[in-house]
Amino acid sequence: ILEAMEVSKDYTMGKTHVQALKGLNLTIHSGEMVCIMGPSGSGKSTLLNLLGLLDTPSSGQILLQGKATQNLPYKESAQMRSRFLGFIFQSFNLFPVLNAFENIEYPLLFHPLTRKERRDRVWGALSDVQLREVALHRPDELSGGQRQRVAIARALVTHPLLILADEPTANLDSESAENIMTVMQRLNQSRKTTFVFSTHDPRVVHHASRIVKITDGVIQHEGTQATV
Amino acid sequence: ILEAMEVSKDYTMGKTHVQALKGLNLTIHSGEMVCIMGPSGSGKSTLLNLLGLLDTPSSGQILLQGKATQNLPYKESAQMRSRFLGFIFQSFNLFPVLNAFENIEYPLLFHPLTRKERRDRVWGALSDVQLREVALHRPDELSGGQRQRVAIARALVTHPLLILADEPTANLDSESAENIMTVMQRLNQSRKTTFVFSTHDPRVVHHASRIVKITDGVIQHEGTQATV
Ligand SMILES: Nc1ncnc2c1ncn2[C@@H]1O[C@H](COP(=O)(O)OP(=O)(O)OP(=O)(O)O)[C@@H](O)[C@H]1O
Ligand SMILES: Nc1ncnc2c1ncn2[C@@H]1O[C@H](COP(=O)(O)OP(=O)(O)OP(=O)(O)O)[C@@H](O)[C@H]1O
Ligand SMILES: [Mg+2]
Ligand SMILES: [Mg+2]
Repeated sequence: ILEAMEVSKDYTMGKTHVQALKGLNLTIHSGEMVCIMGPSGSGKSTLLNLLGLLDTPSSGQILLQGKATQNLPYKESAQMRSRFLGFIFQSFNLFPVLNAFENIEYPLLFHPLTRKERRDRVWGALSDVQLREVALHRPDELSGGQRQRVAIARALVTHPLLILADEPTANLDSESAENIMTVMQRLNQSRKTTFVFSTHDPRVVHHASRIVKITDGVIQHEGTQATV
Repeated sequence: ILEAMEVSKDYTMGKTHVQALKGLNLTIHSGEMVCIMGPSGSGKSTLLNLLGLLDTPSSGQILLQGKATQNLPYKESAQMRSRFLGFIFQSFNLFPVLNAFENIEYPLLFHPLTRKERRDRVWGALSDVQLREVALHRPDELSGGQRQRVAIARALVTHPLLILADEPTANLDSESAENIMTVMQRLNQSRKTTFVFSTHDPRVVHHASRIVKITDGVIQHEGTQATV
């Protein structure tokens, strides 16, 4: 479903040069729950941003459904993202002027749904992440973990083929984290939604079908729970 | 050193009313490492903001060093904060236009130090959090965990009596988290720095001298590691 071939990402700031990813190869198969683990600064978010077509590699290719993505015009890559991908950002990236309900509803405005279907889906997603009572709060009127759960609900509500989740449980207590992982596991089983997580959290790794360890922009090791 | 007496905090948004804290009593003694734990939305950040004099309670009092704080003019409470307190925010709150070095140096500009003393302290803090190589990066050129460590270094560098840390390890891998807790433990032993953490992370709780459990704005239970 998604493939990174010899992907590198360099950042240049003035005189300094950071090689965040170095010739990385990774294939994600449909229906997997892949966990990308590694120290702070090892390149996890950079890799997820490339897989989510939110940034372009300095060299190498990203293939989505076998199709090359690098020369896509902006409009077409935005359309592919909106149809196939759901993205949960490490810093949530919610719209500050919209409340929780409106933030979750926003991506559905680009999908062919009636107003009633849209609103039913948003209330369903709010129930999944246990935030019905704070649906009218804006992001600055929510706790850290509540903002994170709004970002999760927003990625689930469009029923994407693939969800990329960058540290989705960082701000959650054990019960909320367990609840979120159960919702994702259920989507993976019922709708075959593919998940790629970047995480430090053992509670997420517990649900992974494959673990990929990255250090300093290079994949160190891949394997199932038992082998890593 | 810090005392909350019958503290309540209400938020009113339009017609809805949220009681984030309900008549809470808490005393923090000098030299303690206190962990405030509780589910997402239970009131941890609200409590830390009141203890850090960043917000005022709807009712009740906060005493700092035995002195009432509610009628302090803005300038005096800012001075008390700058002298006594270090604060690590859940969303880091770094200045986007300053690089990591300048963000950490910023609070020292209000302290009576020579330029050399200031810069030595900042490089020392960058070493403590293992970020010397990215000192010139701005926040948007740093990873999530790197931004969190800049926020930690900024709170340590003024050598405050008390550090309030809201989820300080949420975005950190085990090694970075362990390293941060060792730095804090060292400050607690060598300089008797008092710490109040809000956390979901067992790696932080492991270092606590006292655990306070909060649910729905009410303290459920207090005790040492063994009793909770
Ligand atoms: N400015 C605000 N306006 C309205 N409601 C608010 C505001 N800030 C917080 N709240 C509400 O107050 C409650 C407590 O929030 P708080 O941020 O203290 O929780 P928390 O324990 O820190 O949660 P988390 O672990 O998710 O960070 C939440 O239900 C939240 O929605
Ligand atoms: N826009 C940027 N400009 C310059 N350097 C950057 C930029 N974004 C990231 N970096 C650097 O690239 C490296 C990888 O960053 P990345 O955010 O991918 O790490 P990460 O594995 O997600 O870390 P964390 O677990 O802390 O979130 C870091 O050293 C970071 O400083
Ligand atoms: Mg990251
Ligand atoms: Mg909080």
